[in-house]
Amino acid sequence: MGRVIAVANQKGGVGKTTTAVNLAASLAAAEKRILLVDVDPQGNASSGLGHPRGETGAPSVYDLLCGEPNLDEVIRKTDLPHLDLIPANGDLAGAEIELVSVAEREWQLRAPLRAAAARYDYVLIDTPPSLGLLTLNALCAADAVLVPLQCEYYALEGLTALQRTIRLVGESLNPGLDIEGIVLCMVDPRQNLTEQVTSEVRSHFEGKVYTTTVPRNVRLSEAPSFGKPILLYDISSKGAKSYLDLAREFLMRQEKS
Amino acid sequence: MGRVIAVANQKGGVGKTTTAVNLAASLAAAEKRILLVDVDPQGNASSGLGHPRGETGAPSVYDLLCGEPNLDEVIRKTDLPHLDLIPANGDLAGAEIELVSVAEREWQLRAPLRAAAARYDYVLIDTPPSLGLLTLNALCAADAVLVPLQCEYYALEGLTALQRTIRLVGESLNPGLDIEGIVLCMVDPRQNLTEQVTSEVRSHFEGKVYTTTVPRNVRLSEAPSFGKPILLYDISSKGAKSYLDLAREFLMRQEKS
Ligand SMILES: Nc1ncnc2c1ncn2[C@@H]1O[C@H](COP(=O)(O)OP(=O)(O)OP(=O)(O)O)[C@@H](O)[C@H]1O
Ligand SMILES: Nc1ncnc2c1ncn2[C@@H]1O[C@H](COP(=O)(O)OP(=O)(O)OP(=O)(O)O)[C@@H](O)[C@H]1O
Ligand SMILES: [Mg+2]
Ligand SMILES: [Mg+2]
Repeated sequence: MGRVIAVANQKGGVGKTTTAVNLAASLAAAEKRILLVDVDPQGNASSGLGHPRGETGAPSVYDLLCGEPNLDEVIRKTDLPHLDLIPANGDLAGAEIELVSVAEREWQLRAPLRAAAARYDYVLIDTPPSLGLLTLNALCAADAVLVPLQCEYYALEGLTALQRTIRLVGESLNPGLDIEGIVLCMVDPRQNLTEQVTSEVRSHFEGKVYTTTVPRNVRLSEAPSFGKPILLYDISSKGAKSYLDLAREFLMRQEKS
Repeated sequence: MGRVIAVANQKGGVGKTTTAVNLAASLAAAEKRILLVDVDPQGNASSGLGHPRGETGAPSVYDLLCGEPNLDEVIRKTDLPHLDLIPANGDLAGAEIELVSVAEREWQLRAPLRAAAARYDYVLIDTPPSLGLLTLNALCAADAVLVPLQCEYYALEGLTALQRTIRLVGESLNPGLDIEGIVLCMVDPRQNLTEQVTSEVRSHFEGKVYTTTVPRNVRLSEAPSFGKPILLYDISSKGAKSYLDLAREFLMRQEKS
C-alpha cells in the first residue's frame, strides 16, 4: 500500500508546485511508481507536466471531489514511465463553494486517493495557497505533509498557522496526520535573511527539516514553460541535482519511519 | 471622494503584499491620505506595518465582513502620519466559509469601504492568493484593480483566469470594474525568462503595464521583519526608490483617468 503525501503551505509562491512536480519526477526516475494529484485550481502542476489545465468538463480531480469518482478516467500518463497525473481543470475554481454544503465535505478525496495508493508507491498532492476546503481535502486524504518553505519573513510567519491546522486535522478529521518534513526552497546562501530563517526553522522543527535544500536556480522556473520537470529539461542544472538529492533523502526517511 | 483600489492576483508570492504596503507608504509620504485594508487571513500587510495579526476577537476587517461595521473601532494608526490600516486577524480564516450562506455575500465590504473612501484619497486592499469570497468582496468594493505580476511562466499562466474574473465581476456585481494597471515585480533583467514574459505582457495588455518596474531587492524582503515599509527601513535602497517611482506614476495615471 503506497503512502499519500500532501505538499502544502498556505503562503503563496514558496515552491509547492515546483517541489511536487520535481520530487515526483525524481522518484519516478528512481523507478518508484508515482501519482501526482493537482488540487490547485491554477493547474500549475498539470501544465508543469505538459497537461495544460483542461477546460471545464474534461476528466479531472474535480470528478473525485464533486462527482462520480472513476480513477481510470482521470489518471493520465506523462513523459516519464513511472509518473502518472490526475490533472486540475477549470471546474476546480468553483469546487470550494460547492463543497461547503456537502456532508463530510473534507473527506471527498480520501477514499479515491487511498484506492489509488494501492497501485502506486507514492501519491503526491499539490495544493493551492490557502487553508480552505481543497487543501483540507488533501490533508484528510494524506498520511503525512511535506512543507516547502521559502526562507523569508512572511513565509516563516505563516508556519505557525499551518502547524496549528495540521495538528487540528491530526486530532480530529485524520488521526495521526503529521508533518513529514520541511524543505527549504529558493535558498540563496548569500542573504543574511536566509541564514536567520534557516537557523530559526532548524531549531524550532528539530529533526523535521531536510538536510537537502533547493537553491534558487533559474532553470527551475524555465522548465514549466516547456511542460517538463527539471530532469527532462536540464539534467545538468543545480535545480535537477537538488531534487534528485531530495528524492534520495525522502526515500531514506520513508524507510526509517 | 477617494478611490478604492484592490491589489489582486490569485498566483501566490508575486508581490501583492509588498506592493500594497510600499505603494501605500510611498503615497502617504507624498501627503496623500491612505487607508490600507488587509483582507488576507495570513495578515502579512498588517505585520508589514508593525501590527502583527491580532488574536481572534480583536477589532479587524472581519468585523466589516461578518459583523457590525464600525470604522472608528477597526482603523489603526501606523508609523506614517497619512497612512492608516484596517488589520486582519485570526477570525478571517473562517470568514470565507461563513460568508457562503450570507445573502449578498460578495457585497459585505463595499458599503464600509466606500464610507471610508470619503475620508481618504485612496483606499488600498491587499488580497489573499485566491479568487474566493474574500477576494471577490475586495473586487466588489473597488473602483479598479492593481495587478502585481512576477515575470515567470506560472504567474503568466494565471493572468488569463484573473482577467476573466475581473471582467465577470465588471459585467455583473460591480459594473465598470477594470484593471487599473499591471506592475512587474521582482524583475531580474539578467534572466531570459523575464525578457520573454515582459514583452509578452506589454504586447497583450497594451497601455496597462506600468513603466516603473520593481527590481528583485533583498532589502524589500528584510523590511517586514522589522514591521516597517521599505522607505522607513532603508530609504536609499533600490526597492525604496522603485516604490517611490511607482507612487509618482500611479498618481500621474490617476490624474489622467
Ligand atoms: N528553487 C527555485 N529557483 C528559482 N525559481 C523557483 C524555484 N522554485 C520555484 N521557483 C519559481 O518561483 C515561482 C513560485 O514557485 P511555485 O509556483 O512552485 O510556488 P507555489 O508555492 O506552488 O505557488 P502557489 O502558492 O501560487 O501555488 C514559480 O514561478 C517557480 O517557477
Ligand atoms: N522586489 C522584491 N525583491 C525581493 N523580494 C521580494 C520582492 N517583492 C516581494 N519580495 C519577497 O517575496 C516574497 C513574496 O512577496 P509577497 O509576500 O509580497 O507576495 P504576495 O503576492 O503578497 O504573496 P501571497 O500570495 O502569499 O499573498 C516575500 O517574502 C517578500 O518579502
Ligand atoms: Mg503552486
Ligand atoms: Mg500577500
